[in-house]
Amino acid sequence: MTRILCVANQKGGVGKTTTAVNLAAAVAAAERPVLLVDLDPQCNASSGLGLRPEPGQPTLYEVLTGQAALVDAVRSTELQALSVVPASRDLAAADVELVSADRREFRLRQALDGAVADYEYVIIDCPPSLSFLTVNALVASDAVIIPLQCEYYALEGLSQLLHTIRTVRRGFNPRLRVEGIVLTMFDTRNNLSHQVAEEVRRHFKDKVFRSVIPRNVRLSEAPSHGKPAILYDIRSTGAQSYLSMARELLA
Amino acid sequence: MTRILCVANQKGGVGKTTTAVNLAAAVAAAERPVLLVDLDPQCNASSGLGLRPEPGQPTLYEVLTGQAALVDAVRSTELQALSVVPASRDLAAADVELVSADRREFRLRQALDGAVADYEYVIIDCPPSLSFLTVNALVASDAVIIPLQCEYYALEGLSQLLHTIRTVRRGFNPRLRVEGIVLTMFDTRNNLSHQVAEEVRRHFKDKVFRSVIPRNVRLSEAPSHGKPAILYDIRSTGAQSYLSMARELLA
Ligand SMILES: Nc1ncnc2c1ncn2[C@@H]1O[C@H](COP(=O)(O)OP(=O)(O)OP(=O)(O)O)[C@@H](O)[C@H]1O
Ligand SMILES: Nc1ncnc2c1ncn2[C@@H]1O[C@H](COP(=O)(O)OP(=O)(O)OP(=O)(O)O)[C@@H](O)[C@H]1O
Ligand SMILES: [Mg+2]
Ligand SMILES: [Mg+2]
Repeated sequence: MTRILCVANQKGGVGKTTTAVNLAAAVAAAERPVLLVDLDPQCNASSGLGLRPEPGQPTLYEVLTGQAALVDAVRSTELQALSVVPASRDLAAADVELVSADRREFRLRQALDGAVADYEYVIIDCPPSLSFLTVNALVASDAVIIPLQCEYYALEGLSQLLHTIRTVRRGFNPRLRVEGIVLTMFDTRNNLSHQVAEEVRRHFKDKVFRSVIPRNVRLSEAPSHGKPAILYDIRSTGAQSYLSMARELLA
Repeated sequence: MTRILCVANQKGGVGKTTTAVNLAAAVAAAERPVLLVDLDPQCNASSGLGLRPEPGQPTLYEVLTGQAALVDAVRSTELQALSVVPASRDLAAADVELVSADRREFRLRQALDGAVADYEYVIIDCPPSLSFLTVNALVASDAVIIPLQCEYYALEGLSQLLHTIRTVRRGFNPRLRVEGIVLTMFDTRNNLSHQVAEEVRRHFKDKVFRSVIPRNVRLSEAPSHGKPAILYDIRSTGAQSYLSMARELLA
């Protein structure tokens, strides 16, 4: 049974892409077939794995607008068990283009239906907003992984995100639940990180992954080499923390 | 003559709000009247200055949808020369609500026209996207300040942002230009920071602010106290770097 997870948070720069790419790679390293879907017009997850747009190659944009089937957009990576459906900048226009389409919130779900049976996990990277693309991801998913940077502004946005998840669950996708909150860019030397982490664990108890992602420069260097951290520097604390998160997810 | 500047970058978490709030405060500290406009439905610039939504008090949402005049939404802050037009979560819906409105891209510009003569500077904080709200900011502005985090993904998005600025200049606002790129969260110990900074200076030469904003925990602590960094800890490197940036802007 394929589990479909999306990585979402409207707050920008909290580690959505870094989590989607490195968690997908860590799960693939455990020989579980994973499909990473890049739903962000910034295309960071695609380029973070070294995938460049190629003329004639369909992307998620062509899939959502009905011009190509999902299987035609799937690309392979250096990890045998990891495949990717890359994004394209055109995704930014999909919102307006599909504004009057029938069941526009279900476009991604329909594209995935019946097309992902070969994968144990589908992981969807979302853009920093709660608009059309992210709603599509929430409608298509079984559960949401919420990366939370241990900072004040990031904590502020959490209630809005949980509100949107409840709205989508009631209106479109009754099975949608929160897989877990993962604390990212945690800096042990910094009081604010500890304060935010304590508050989140007090509020959300076992909904918070035990694995904490530390601030680690290897995680921000890896994308410029087109590799996930486990291929760029597996001994780094960043790579190790995502391997630990994958073990928690698979348990 | 009032100068209208927006702080924009679709990449999330690069320091847009931190730059908008602290630059506005630094300019106000130099006794130049400043209006800070929060155009992000996350409302971070508003809450970063301690402004909470109050029933009956109009926000930028009411102004853009024609339910209130700009002057009715202006709030004061601890700094005499700094006023704020706060955001509200409803801004996220303005995009769809105004999808068929006439001259929808000019809503903010029309709201500011004739209403900001008392201010020397208007500084607009943008959400992490290139959609309706950010386009409104670009149409309303004389110039754009681009915060750029010294990281790989942030550099990747720059060409897309410059392309959007050119499109808005050609189609809606011929006076729009780039005020400058400001390097943010610069970490002197980290190679990647230096590499990105070198590449940006090579490419953009004098379009890059000489002031560089260092990674400084006081900048991320200040918003939880509802204060800009110059009121929270003026001796911090973060506060000092924004005072230096303001001096460059005013020169
Ligand atoms: N744990 C970490 N340690 C150090 N750097 C990190 C870490 N996680 C992410 N980064 C870096 O921080 C920046 C923001 O992370 P990322 O792009 O993954 O966030 P995002 O939530 O996907 O952003 P957006 O909202 O733009 O989609 C990137 O440059 C990334 O390389
Ligand atoms: N120079 C800095 N040093 C340390 N922390 C910083 C610095 N600049 C910003 N921050 C912190 O990093 C996070 C991201 O910054 P900020 O929210 O200003 O970015 P943004 O571009 O406005 O994000 P969004 O895309 O969500 O609007 C915040 O928690 C902020 O407090
Ligand atoms: Mg991302
Ligand atoms: Mg912001």
